Amino acid sequence: FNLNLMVVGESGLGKSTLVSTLFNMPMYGPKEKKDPGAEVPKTVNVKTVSAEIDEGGVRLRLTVIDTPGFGDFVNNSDSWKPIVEDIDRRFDAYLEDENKVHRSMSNDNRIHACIYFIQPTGHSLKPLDILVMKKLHQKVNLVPVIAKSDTMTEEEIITFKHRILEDIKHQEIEIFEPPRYENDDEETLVENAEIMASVPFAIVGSTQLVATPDGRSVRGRSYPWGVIEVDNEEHCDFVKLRQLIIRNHLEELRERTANVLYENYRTDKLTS
Amino acid sequence: FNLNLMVVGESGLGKSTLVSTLFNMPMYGPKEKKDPGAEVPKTVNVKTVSAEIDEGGVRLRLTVIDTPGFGDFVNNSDSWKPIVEDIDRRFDAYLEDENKVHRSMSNDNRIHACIYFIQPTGHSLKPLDILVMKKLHQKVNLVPVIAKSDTMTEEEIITFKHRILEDIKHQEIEIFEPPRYENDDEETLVENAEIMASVPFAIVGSTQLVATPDGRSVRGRSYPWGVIEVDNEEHCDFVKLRQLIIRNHLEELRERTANVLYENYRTDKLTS
Ligand SMILES: Nc1nc2c(ncn2[C@@H]2O[C@H](COP(=O)(O)OP(=O)(O)O)[C@@H](O)[C@H]2O)c(=O)[nH]1
Ligand SMILES: Nc1nc2c(ncn2[C@@H]2O[C@H](COP(=O)(O)OP(=O)(O)O)[C@@H](O)[C@H]2O)c(=O)[nH]1
Repeated sequence: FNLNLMVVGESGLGKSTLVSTLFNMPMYGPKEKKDPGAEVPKTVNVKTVSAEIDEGGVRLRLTVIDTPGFGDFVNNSDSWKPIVEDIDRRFDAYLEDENKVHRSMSNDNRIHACIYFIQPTGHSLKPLDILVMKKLHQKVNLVPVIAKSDTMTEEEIITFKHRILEDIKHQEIEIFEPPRYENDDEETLVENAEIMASVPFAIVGSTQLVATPDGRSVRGRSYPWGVIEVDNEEHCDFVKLRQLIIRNHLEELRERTANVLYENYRTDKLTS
Repeated sequence: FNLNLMVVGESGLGKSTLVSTLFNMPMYGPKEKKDPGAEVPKTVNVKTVSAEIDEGGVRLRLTVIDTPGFGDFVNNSDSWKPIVEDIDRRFDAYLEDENKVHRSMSNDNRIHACIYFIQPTGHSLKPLDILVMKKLHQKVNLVPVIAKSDTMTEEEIITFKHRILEDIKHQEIEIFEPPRYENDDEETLVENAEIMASVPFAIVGSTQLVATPDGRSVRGRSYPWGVIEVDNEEHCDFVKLRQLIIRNHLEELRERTANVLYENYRTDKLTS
């Protein structure tokens, strides 16, 4: 099994932390601190990191495609381009392999899901969010999340989620929704409905263990006024994001990429 | 006494809330929710709102100059221009008044301080921050703050402040520092030193009263994992910001504007 996950969002929204949290292991080396004099890169970079992980007894090869620089410039008009180029390049590579006489389709390097990080402003989607999500939504399974949601109170999250979904609907942006199966059991249907009802997921990431006031040791963030627990569903939707991506819908993400997104790309490419 | 305070920062960094918190009264009407279809303004607006407030027995006419739209576009290359134009326009108006035969210099509409809101990324200043602060620092008393600092743990704040000060030094950005007087008493010297040691202030804003676990009613934000108190110096630097702007250094802010920033502007203008 392999899963190719892209993360997109401005610097400082907790992307690296979230990836490490999702897979319960540090996915990146310690961040190299750029000193004040360092050259700021002029374009968006695309960086890949892979790891073998064990997910409930199943071996998973996880590849994370990061997009440092996105949204960080004074002028971000072109910052979506290297991202779309990377997705297309992977589709092209697959198309090329498919057309070979002797082919081995064992390696699927296409992007199976893109986690898009929304800044927790409390207002609505930003022009850049809308621009980029429209460029991506028909090429990749789009999973929008509210970054660093511990910035927001429960009420603010409810209002913000509502507003984001309104923006998404108004802008006709397609976000990933797992299909419902006739033969799913009641428990699965309920669980999946609960997961989808929380979209966009309000997430918090942390690989650090901290002590709660009642003495438990949990992954979380410790503030002078309290401890937020990453794996506590009362505190954030991290668990739901993890279920969607790794447990419940891993297969649907890969299938939709293969049967819908890739097929559309291929048809467009061959007919143009 | 009048104080003209400009606030600059991207949407969603808590500017409106902070202004209301500083003056302990709602400075703005309820925010009109733009619906998803609304036209997004193409340029930065400059909005002014005034109020008479009582500050420790002293009547203060406070004017807040807001800059909605700053930093919110896909391309922010020009978003600093309307801000600088506003500052210059006020200098020009003063210069014009000063040159009249019959003049009444009672009205000082020059900007006395500019609170610049830094997004709590945890990394360093953004290219836009540096660009704009360099445009502003010689025209206005610059007071940088870390917005929504309840997003960050105590350690993260220490690291971030250190890094921001490094960036500011490296970029030769001048931030407001109150002068020290020979005849200040020990207590004042100590208090001022403590204030300046906390720059850039890690602030949190709220006009809502919430109940703390131990039963007090305070201005703050209530999360499932705890309550952050705006006026608690263990939780954030809001009190220090308030002291700098309204109590301890109100006069220095106005004097530096008149004797240094305006004089430089006037000299440049008359010699060019
Ligand atoms: N409040 C909050 N801070 C976070 C969260 N995740 C990461 N951070 C902090 O935000 C800063 C930037 O995180 P990082 O993962 O490097 O962000 P990236 O630039 O998007 O990769 C660090 O100081 C993290 O500790 C979160 O869920 N909530
Ligand atoms: N975490 C946090 N949220 C805040 C703070 N101040 C304001 N907010 C919230 O952030 C959102 C945007 O605040 P607002 O004052 O409208 O920001 P503005 O767009 O910069 O004027 C609202 O949901 C506020 O309740 C703060 O200090 N910390």
